[in-house]
Amino acid sequence: FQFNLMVVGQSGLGKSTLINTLFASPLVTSYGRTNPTEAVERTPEIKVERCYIQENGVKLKLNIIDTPGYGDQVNNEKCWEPIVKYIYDQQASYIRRELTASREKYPVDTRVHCVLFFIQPTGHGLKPIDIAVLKRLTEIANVVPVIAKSDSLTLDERAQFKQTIQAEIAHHNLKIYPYPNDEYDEDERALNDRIKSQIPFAIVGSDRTVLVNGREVRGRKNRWGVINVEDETHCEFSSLRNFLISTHLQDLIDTTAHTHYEAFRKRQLTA
Amino acid sequence: FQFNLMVVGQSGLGKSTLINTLFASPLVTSYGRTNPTEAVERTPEIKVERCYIQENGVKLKLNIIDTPGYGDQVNNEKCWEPIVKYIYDQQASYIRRELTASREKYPVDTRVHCVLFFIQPTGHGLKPIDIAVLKRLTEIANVVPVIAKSDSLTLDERAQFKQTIQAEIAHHNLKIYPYPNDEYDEDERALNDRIKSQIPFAIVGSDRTVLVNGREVRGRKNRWGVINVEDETHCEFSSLRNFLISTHLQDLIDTTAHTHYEAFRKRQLTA
Ligand SMILES: Nc1nc2c(ncn2[C@@H]2O[C@H](COP(=O)(O)OP(=O)(O)O)[C@@H](O)[C@H]2O)c(=O)[nH]1
Ligand SMILES: Nc1nc2c(ncn2[C@@H]2O[C@H](COP(=O)(O)OP(=O)(O)O)[C@@H](O)[C@H]2O)c(=O)[nH]1
Repeated sequence: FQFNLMVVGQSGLGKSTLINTLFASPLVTSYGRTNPTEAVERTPEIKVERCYIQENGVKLKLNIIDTPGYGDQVNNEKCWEPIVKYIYDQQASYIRRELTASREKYPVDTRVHCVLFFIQPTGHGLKPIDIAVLKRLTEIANVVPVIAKSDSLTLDERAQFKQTIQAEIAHHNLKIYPYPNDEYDEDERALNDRIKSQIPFAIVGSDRTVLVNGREVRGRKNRWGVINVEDETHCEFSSLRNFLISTHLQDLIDTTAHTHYEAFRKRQLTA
Repeated sequence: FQFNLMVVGQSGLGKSTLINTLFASPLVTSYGRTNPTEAVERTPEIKVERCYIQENGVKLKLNIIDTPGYGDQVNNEKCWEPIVKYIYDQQASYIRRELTASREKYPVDTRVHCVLFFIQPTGHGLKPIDIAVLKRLTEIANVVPVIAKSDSLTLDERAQFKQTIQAEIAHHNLKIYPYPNDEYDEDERALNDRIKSQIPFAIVGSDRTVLVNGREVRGRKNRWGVINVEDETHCEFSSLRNFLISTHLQDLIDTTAHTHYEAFRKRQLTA
């Protein structure tokens, strides 16, 4: 299995941390600058981390694509372009490989199977820049929005925030994954509806462990309590992990090949 | 006493909530939209709330100036202009009133005595847009930066974040209040140094109360614990409130009159 996961969002929303939490190992280092004299104006490059994980006895070959935080500049016009270009470049490479890979059963697949989109937990709604970026990305890849650092929201605020975001997604006609599928039977449709009502997943990430009931778990410790990333009453990290790596892994790969890649290929042929 | 306090920062950082927490009453309603179909592009107006509070037996007449979140658009060029204009307009009004108020002992004073600048708790440092806004505001008013929603930082992250911000403030030569003063004696200088090492204050705000040891306090309740806004081991809200309304109230008013207003007046005379 080759699975390519991209993370997109403003800097400081815990993207690098979440990658390390998802795959339980320090795969990426954050783009965050700790040197104040470092020029902020240069746009860092998109970084790809490759690794292997074993999941349910299945060996998974992962490409994690960490994008530099967009929206940090005063003027963020077209800040989505490097990200869109990266997605297109992988699809273009795949077309070339398909044409030249006559003996090779499966060409190397670097196509982006899933884009995790990080939403700042403002409590209000999506920002104009988020909507601008989402409009472009949802057209060309499977986009799964998540609420970053959801530990800064109370459960009431979280429920309210999700409602607002879901309404905005509907209002702007953003095609968020998973997509409706007429071929689904009743059970599959029910599962999809349940997932759709949970998205955006409210996540918390941590590259540190804390002691909870004598067990070492990924978490964040503060003066007023300990957040356990794996505790389903604390956040939806486990739901996200399950969704990405277990229940919807195959569908994310298939939809990329049959929907997004096909659309790209058609445009290339007619162009 | 007339005290005019302005809050500045991206939307969703808890500005409105902090105002209500500082003055223990629902003075302002948030600019946050809850209607997804509301156009985000229009720039809301600057709002001024007037109220009275009693503090240490002294009656304080307050103007709270809530500015709409800046930096929400894709292109935020000059998003600071409405804020700068507001500050200048008050100083210009004061010049006019000083000239016409011959009998009136003290003209009505709407000059901005303090700008609370809200920093998003990214954990990395200031964003380019923050630096752009701070550069303009620190030249014309007393600016006191605070770390918004500091409950999303662990104590270690908070200490690290403060260090980075303080280094960036020094690197960009931003004149943050309180200012060094050669006329200070050793005690006053020591107090100022202590305050300077604490700034930006790491705050948490809440317009809700929670039960802590049988007492109703301003706080935030979550699955893993209860944050008490007034608890000094939880956040620096009390330090900020003390600083603004007790120890530095007079100096904030005086510095505005003798430093910022004087500079403005000089420019008007030579213009
Ligand atoms: N409150 C909170 N902080 C987090 C979370 N995940 C990461 N952080 C912290 O946020 C800061 C920035 O995280 P980082 O992963 O570098 O963000 P990135 O710039 O989006 O890659 C670090 O101090 C992290 O420890 C989270 O889920 N909740
Ligand atoms: N975690 C956290 N959330 C806060 C804090 N203060 C306010 N909030 C929440 O953040 C959201 C936005 O607050 P608001 O005051 O409207 O922000 P504004 O847009 O800057 O005026 C609301 O859901 C508040 O309850 C805080 O100190 N910590």
